[in-house]
Amino acid sequence: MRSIAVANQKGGVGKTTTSVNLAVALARAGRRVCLVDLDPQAHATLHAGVLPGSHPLSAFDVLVEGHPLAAATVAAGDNLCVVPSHIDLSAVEMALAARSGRELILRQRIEADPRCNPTPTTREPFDYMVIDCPPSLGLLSLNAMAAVDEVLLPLQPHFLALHGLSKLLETIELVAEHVNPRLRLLGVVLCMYEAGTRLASEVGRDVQSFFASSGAKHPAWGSARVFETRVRRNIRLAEAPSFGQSIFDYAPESHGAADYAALAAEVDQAAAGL
Amino acid sequence: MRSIAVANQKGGVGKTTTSVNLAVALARAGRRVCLVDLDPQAHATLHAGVLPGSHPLSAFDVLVEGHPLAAATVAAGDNLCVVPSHIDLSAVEMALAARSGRELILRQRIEADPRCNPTPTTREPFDYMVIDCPPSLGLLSLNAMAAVDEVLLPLQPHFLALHGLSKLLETIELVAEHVNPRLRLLGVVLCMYEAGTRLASEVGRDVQSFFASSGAKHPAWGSARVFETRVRRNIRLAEAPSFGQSIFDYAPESHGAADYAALAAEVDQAAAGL
Ligand SMILES: Nc1ncnc2c1ncn2[C@@H]1O[C@H](COP(=O)(O)OP(=O)(O)OP(=O)(O)O)[C@@H](O)[C@H]1O
Ligand SMILES: Nc1ncnc2c1ncn2[C@@H]1O[C@H](COP(=O)(O)OP(=O)(O)OP(=O)(O)O)[C@@H](O)[C@H]1O
Ligand SMILES: [Mg+2]
Ligand SMILES: [Mg+2]
Repeated sequence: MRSIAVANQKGGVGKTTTSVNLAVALARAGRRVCLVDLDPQAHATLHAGVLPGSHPLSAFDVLVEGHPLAAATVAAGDNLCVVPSHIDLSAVEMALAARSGRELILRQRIEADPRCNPTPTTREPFDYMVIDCPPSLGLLSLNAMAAVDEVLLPLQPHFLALHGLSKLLETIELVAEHVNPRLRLLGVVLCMYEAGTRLASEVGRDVQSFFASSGAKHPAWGSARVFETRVRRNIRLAEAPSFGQSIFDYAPESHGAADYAALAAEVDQAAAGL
Repeated sequence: MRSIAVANQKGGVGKTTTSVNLAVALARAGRRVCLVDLDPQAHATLHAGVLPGSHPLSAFDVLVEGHPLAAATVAAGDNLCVVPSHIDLSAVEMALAARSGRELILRQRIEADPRCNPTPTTREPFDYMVIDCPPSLGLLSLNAMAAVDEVLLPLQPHFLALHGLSKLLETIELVAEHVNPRLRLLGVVLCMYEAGTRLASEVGRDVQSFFASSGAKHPAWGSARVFETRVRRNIRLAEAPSFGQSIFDYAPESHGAADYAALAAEVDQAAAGL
């Protein structure tokens, strides 16, 4: 199973929109996908059409109450399962403050889950896990990065969004060195791209040259790519969540659907380090 | 002194852009303003032209190390001071986890500051304090709400941004009931407004009717308004931070400058409850 955390501490850059539409695009391509919502806002849960609070267990119960992942997993469409969020996740820093190894809990649950770590007899093993992260680098995002092999970084091509990039790369390095040696930055995807604005093309160029440059690079992100696909700004992407639908169900002919299908194809063909 | 926390746990809705441009607009109108950056990303600090880490003390030192507010305050232009952020703020939840009354620390620092609580002989007392909050409802935003009289809520007219409104109102109620009885929601300002999209006018209408309706309202937000001024989406607003300038210095003829000048006039004329 490939596991991908969709992370960026900068708020409103397209993490949730990317997590849900990528997960659904991979599921439509025949991959079995588990979407985990680690943001207390529960926006990925909503966007995927699962009513927050409508199932007895959530990601909170998996992290804090010791329930297995499978117990909180909800079917949300063909080839797609969701581990819903819950508002209680916002208290997870305090709830786990005194627990040693608190950043490794999600990894342990995933390692213990038969569909994530299949044996030859496992029915319907997962091909992908996609984890939506909140806009911070706290315990929830740390749990995600400790548990996965790859990080996908949605980036709005704006100055403030670019500013936080070095902090995120530093965090990926620290997690790779101390907690999860497998962790790699898979790549950066430019979201809400407004072609024709100088800002988008300048920031886009800055990011490309940063990763292409020959300066000192850390193995955890040194071979990361900037995806060819740029997700263009498209109001349909902002409308779809209110119907609990992915862009493919809501507006299949839109730019948004085309862009996320193209991104999924790139992600599916890539594997960290290739 | 009027004190305003600019808060919304949803990421990327315009909190920092509103904090900085509102603070500068009020300063240009002759008000003495103190802008406090409580977001570890330090984007308000950057946007206001102060290099994070270039001053010996920051908001972290005020909250955790016991320094007085005045010691961390930096002059940033006519009538404008900034209390800069620092990346260490991201560890404040852990640093203060065991300290009782940890949500009241900022309030105590403000109450002890002569320019915030002037006597007749105080030189250059502050007329306004504007606090930029991070995209969460954790200890930093709690400190801000415990310390101020008013909350300003920037809202992007999108479904996911609207979804979190009830959680924010609930938090304001709880703070007003248990920590700060003076706290009131001053109002909601629609940001990144894309006139002509159905989504913007629908969400705009939803928010207006929510506050105008005669249903049960809590005194902490019952008389909140939706500001007449809508801050239109305008790429100049996203360019200005890379120059460390407000919109008034960077693009004084832009829609962004007109909208934030109009918002400042509305804020200045309003007082919570009027
Ligand atoms: N390409 C796009 N075009 C137009 N709107 C978009 C696009 N991508 C996302 N949006 C909208 O922009 C807003 C921010 O996106 P989203 O919520 O996915 O970001 P996020 O990084 O998950 O935010 P947070 O930091 O709060 O978790 C949402 O209202 C979403 O519907
Ligand atoms: N009216 C606008 N038009 C165009 N771009 C805008 C506008 N307001 C803000 N922006 C840009 O949108 C992005 C998000 O805005 P901003 O950073 O102010 O939001 P925020 O709520 O402070 O985000 P965070 O949750 O990360 O603190 C920034 O890149 C900013 O420059
Ligand atoms: Mg999100
Ligand atoms: Mg901000």
